[in-house]
Amino acid sequence: IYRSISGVAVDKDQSCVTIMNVPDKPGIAGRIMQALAENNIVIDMIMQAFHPTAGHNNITFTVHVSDLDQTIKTLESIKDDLDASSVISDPDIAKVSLIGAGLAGQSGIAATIFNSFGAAGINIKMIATSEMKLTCVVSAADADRASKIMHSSFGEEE
Amino acid sequence: IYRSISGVAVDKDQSCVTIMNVPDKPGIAGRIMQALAENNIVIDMIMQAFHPTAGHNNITFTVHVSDLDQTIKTLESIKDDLDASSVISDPDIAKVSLIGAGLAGQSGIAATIFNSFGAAGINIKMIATSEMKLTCVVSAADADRASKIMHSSFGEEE
Ligand SMILES: C[C@@H](O)[C@H](N)C(=O)O
Ligand SMILES: C[C@@H](O)[C@H](N)C(=O)O
Repeated sequence: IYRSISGVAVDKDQSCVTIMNVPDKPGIAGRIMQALAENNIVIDMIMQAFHPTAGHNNITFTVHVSDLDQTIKTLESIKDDLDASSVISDPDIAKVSLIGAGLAGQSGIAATIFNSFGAAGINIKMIATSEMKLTCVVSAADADRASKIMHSSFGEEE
Repeated sequence: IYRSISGVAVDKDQSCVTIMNVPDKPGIAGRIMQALAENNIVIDMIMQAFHPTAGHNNITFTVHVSDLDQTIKTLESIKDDLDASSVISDPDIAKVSLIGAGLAGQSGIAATIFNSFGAAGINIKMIATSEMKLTCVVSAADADRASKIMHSSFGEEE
């Protein structure tokens, strides 16, 4: 099952910015993304998950740390127009990703990784997956330990 | 810029389940994932974004519609142990994804898609991205229109 893992990637140069409580209606994400594109901000990840309050949602972006201030400024400048509540950022993040063709649908692999992080006292700040990748966002201080755990869970050479 | 788009994928067979307000401390995601793995549930996407209340977070899963009931049952069975507040599901989803090698970092592409959905009155329920993929979760009724919009935005043949 684990033969299909091809590696571990670590990215310590990202920051996270979230625009909170935007109206959950058509066109809002477009206006936000357009403002970021017009300010030439390169977006690494976009994440909008389930929001408990009907009618509202949060959109989280990861951007290169050099774009953090511009991203906050851009989102702050449109916040009131959009009727959003706030813009919150977290510069203390690192992305640690397991990469492999066979990851899709493997609940056991994610359980192994998340449990190992838990046993090591590493808190998972964000999670994102795709067919080829399992990404955990942890605090920058935990990046190296998290990466070692990912390597050793799959018999990988460092 | 758009030459690197290779296609549009539509998945109408998924459902969304979120476990709300779990403690945001090491080991929690592992216990949740382990319960799902032990129940042989194939997870399509895992998403944990930024949570405004310090100390809490929500984890959203997309699973095949045939696994929806078992997923809800599994998460309900561990909810109290974990001190989570609730398990919420939404069976009315479809994933519409733009796929292409050149997507990474292209804010303009995401802005085009999100604005086109907005203009068509299509609400975006969830968003997930990776280097190769931009995924929008919309209601099942909007899937075909959303897919047509993605195709036509990039000069694709249907
Ligand atoms: C929140 C935002 O994504 C909104 N639902 C939209 O479609 O634009
Ligand atoms: C919420 C959950 O992901 C928790 N932060 C953990 O690390 O397990």
